[in-house]
Amino acid sequence: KIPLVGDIMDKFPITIEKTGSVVEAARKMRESSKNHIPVVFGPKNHLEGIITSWDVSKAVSEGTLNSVEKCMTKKVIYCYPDEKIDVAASRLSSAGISAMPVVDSEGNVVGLITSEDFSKLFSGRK
Amino acid sequence: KIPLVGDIMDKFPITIEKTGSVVEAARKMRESSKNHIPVVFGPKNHLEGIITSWDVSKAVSEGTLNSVEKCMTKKVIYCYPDEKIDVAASRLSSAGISAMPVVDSEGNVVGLITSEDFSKLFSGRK
Ligand SMILES: C[S@@+](CC[C@H](N)C(=O)[O-])C[C@H]1O[C@@H](n2cnc3c(N)ncnc32)[C@H](O)[C@@H]1O
Ligand SMILES: C[S@@+](CC[C@H](N)C(=O)[O-])C[C@H]1O[C@@H](n2cnc3c(N)ncnc32)[C@H](O)[C@@H]1O
Repeated sequence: KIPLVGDIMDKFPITIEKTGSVVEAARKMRESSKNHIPVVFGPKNHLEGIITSWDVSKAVSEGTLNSVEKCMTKKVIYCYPDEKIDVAASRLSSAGISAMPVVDSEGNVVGLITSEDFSKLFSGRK
Repeated sequence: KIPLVGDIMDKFPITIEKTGSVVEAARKMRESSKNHIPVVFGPKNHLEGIITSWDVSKAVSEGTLNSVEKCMTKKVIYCYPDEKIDVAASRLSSAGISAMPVVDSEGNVVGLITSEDFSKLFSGRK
């Protein structure tokens, strides 16, 4: 009845390593038209953090445009593909964020779910 | 039965004039924890454009951090407070955007609705 995160997430999210620069993160956001980029490490894309256009904007307001590692959020709120979407939606709204990386049991990034995925579900309603 | 935009929108959105700087827009996003700022003109906040953290990030990737007017999107997709939320949700998702200014019949900004407002509605479901 209620869809799972894995049913509505983006299965091929853009990612970046923490050694990258903020300008490189900004370029990836520009090219993909996305606001949220999981920061990963290694061949299996282990989740290390998240950098968003809001973080880039914050760095601009503080004049601190340097490394992804310094600008990213380290304590990431994430979810699993087999969680129900209403559980994921409450996690987003109670944290005041608009996206969550989706990870497997080893903490490797397998997707990204955003509040835009939720408004898409609403637009299907009559 | 179906809620209206006016029931779920933010009734006191942060706004900026197009004569402001991108750094000032970035500061407002930082202080309000928001990604989207309607650009307005005059005492009644007439809608002139929209600037988002994505636009700030784009300006960073292109090295063009100058005025709000140069970085903002001029052709704004907006809605009215008395529209149904499913209509608003389809407008958001078909445009690939995550927020819309809400305007009165004269084009003055009276609110802002974001995809986060939609995921909040989902989280109330059982
Ligand atoms: C508080 S939100 C405010 C803007 C807007 N609500 C949004 O999420 O884009 C922005 C901050 O939340 C952080 N953030 C976004 N998604 C996150 C997630 N899944 N886990 C932890 N922090 C996250 C960003 O790194 C950024 O520092
Ligand atoms: C294409 S979206 C991509 C990022 C993400 N989907 C979002 O909306 O934040 C970013 C661009 O859409 C524009 N935009 C956002 N909301 C808009 C609206 N209501 N009307 C017109 N353009 C808008 C921004 O100014 C920015 O240039």
